[in-house]
Amino acid sequence: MSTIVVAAHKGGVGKTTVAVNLAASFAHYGKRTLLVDADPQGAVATALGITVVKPSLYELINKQIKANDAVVPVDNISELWLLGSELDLAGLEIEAPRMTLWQTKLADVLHDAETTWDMIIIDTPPGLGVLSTMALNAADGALVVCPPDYLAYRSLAHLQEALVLSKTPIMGIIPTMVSTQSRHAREALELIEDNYRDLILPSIPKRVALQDAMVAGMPIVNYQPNSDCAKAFLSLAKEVLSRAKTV
Amino acid sequence: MSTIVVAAHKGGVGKTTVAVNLAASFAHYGKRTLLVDADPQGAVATALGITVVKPSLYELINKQIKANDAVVPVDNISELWLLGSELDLAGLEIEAPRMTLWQTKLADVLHDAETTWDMIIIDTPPGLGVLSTMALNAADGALVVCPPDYLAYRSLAHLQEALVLSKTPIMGIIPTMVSTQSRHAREALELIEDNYRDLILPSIPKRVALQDAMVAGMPIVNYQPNSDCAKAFLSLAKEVLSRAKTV
Ligand SMILES: Nc1ncnc2c1ncn2[C@@H]1O[C@H](COP(=O)(O)OP(=O)(O)OP(=O)(O)O)[C@@H](O)[C@H]1O
Ligand SMILES: Nc1ncnc2c1ncn2[C@@H]1O[C@H](COP(=O)(O)OP(=O)(O)OP(=O)(O)O)[C@@H](O)[C@H]1O
Ligand SMILES: [Mg+2]
Ligand SMILES: [Mg+2]
Repeated sequence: MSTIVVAAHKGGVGKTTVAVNLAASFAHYGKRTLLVDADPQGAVATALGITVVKPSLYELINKQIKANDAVVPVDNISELWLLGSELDLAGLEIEAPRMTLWQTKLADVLHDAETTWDMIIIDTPPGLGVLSTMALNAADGALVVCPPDYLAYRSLAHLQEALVLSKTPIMGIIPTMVSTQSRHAREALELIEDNYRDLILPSIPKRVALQDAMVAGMPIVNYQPNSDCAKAFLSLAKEVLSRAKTV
Repeated sequence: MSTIVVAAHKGGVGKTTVAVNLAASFAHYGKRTLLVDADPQGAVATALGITVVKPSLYELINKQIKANDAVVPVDNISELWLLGSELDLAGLEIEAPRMTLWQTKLADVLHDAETTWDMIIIDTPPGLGVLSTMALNAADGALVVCPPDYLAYRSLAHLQEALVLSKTPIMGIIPTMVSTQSRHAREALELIEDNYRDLILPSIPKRVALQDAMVAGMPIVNYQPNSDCAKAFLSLAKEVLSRAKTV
């Protein structure tokens, strides 16, 4: 299982933060890793301190350019490459459904990439629209991100339906932004653990350092390698790598 | 200006919380208010303690049923009606672009509603896809929601582009989940205030009570009427109502 999509129906749950930091952790463990941004917000490049994204994923999909010809190596992080996006990708939400076989157009771009990189991680937009569908279709497995929040917990079921439809196996659920400070968070966490027990992966705590790292344009393993959240991402990465091998 | 869309490109910024609590505050001030959920997550009904949504917005759009024939009055909140959604609405993201004049299909459903209700508020999905576009198209004005978060601030520019394209006037930006605890939040708030000074509306503080009210299925003005966040929503509602009159 080498192509992983990071997904959630609910917005703002930490998908980008997980995609970027998980990819950097894979690279840290020596896995050649390709990070693909399938969200028109283009936040992955920002999180890596990259300001120019050319060609954008939109161009790649429209011109059917192969990933290998368009990737950008990430400075200071050996074993990590980026396929970034720009706002123009939003156009695909409207244009794709009118194309033939639109569902597989991202998979086509990534077709040869599976042999070039050990791991591919795809960050997705929130919601269950066209871009999400294309990303689920291109992946061998899905990591679902969920904070201790009632509405986010409630939306897990929606994503499960989408994963069944796109035949994307679910590798697990990553509890993120974990804090047990409020009763709301503790109760939401219990709901997730009680209802999805077998799918729970190592969690990521709620830490301002992750927001600061994002602004600094660095993964947490570079920004604050000794922080508990950096170690949390390394533990998560180890677990995900072992699950990826078994499929 | 009687039809307002609550929007943001970034996910999880508080759109649903604002849409629900603003609508309840309008109703509190005696305005006949219709709350429309254009997000397949269907969280608006949940926030109002409503468990059955029938017919869903998806059915209304597909069968071109008028809003007036499908609305549900909200128990315990006179002057507030709901047009809810279900997960089936996600289908529209794929099907709509193949329909003729798909952009105006939500506007058509709401056509007569403008004379029946004083205020209409539309909650939207995150992102800038098909459903977002239909909602922007159906509105006379947009309220943009933004927390003190760097990526959310960065995505404001994306939404501005979309608002220009759909010719939806921006009524203002609501800073929400406002907290000045972390340096990240203080700096993001400064960025928003420095770059969008004239658009800033009364803000909503970060309060766990708003999450608890959501789980309890009540707007904050019913759940904790004397809380500072309930009063913040009433102040915001007053300001939005005065701006709506002037257009
Ligand atoms: N574990 C965490 N602790 C603290 N802050 C976090 C954590 N994870 C993410 N954040 C912050 O929360 C905000 C939202 O996270 P992020 O952008 O990664 O979510 P997302 O699911 O990708 O959002 P979207 O739906 O817009 O794509 C960002 O400011 C991010 O820095
Ligand atoms: N001012 C606030 N203080 C504390 N919690 C808040 C506040 N506003 C929203 N929340 C909580 O934050 C979470 C996200 O809010 P909400 O669902 O309203 O955002 P959204 O923009 O509608 O998300 P989505 O992009 O998924 O539609 C919810 O659990 C909500 O209860
Ligand atoms: Mg993201
Ligand atoms: Mg919402």
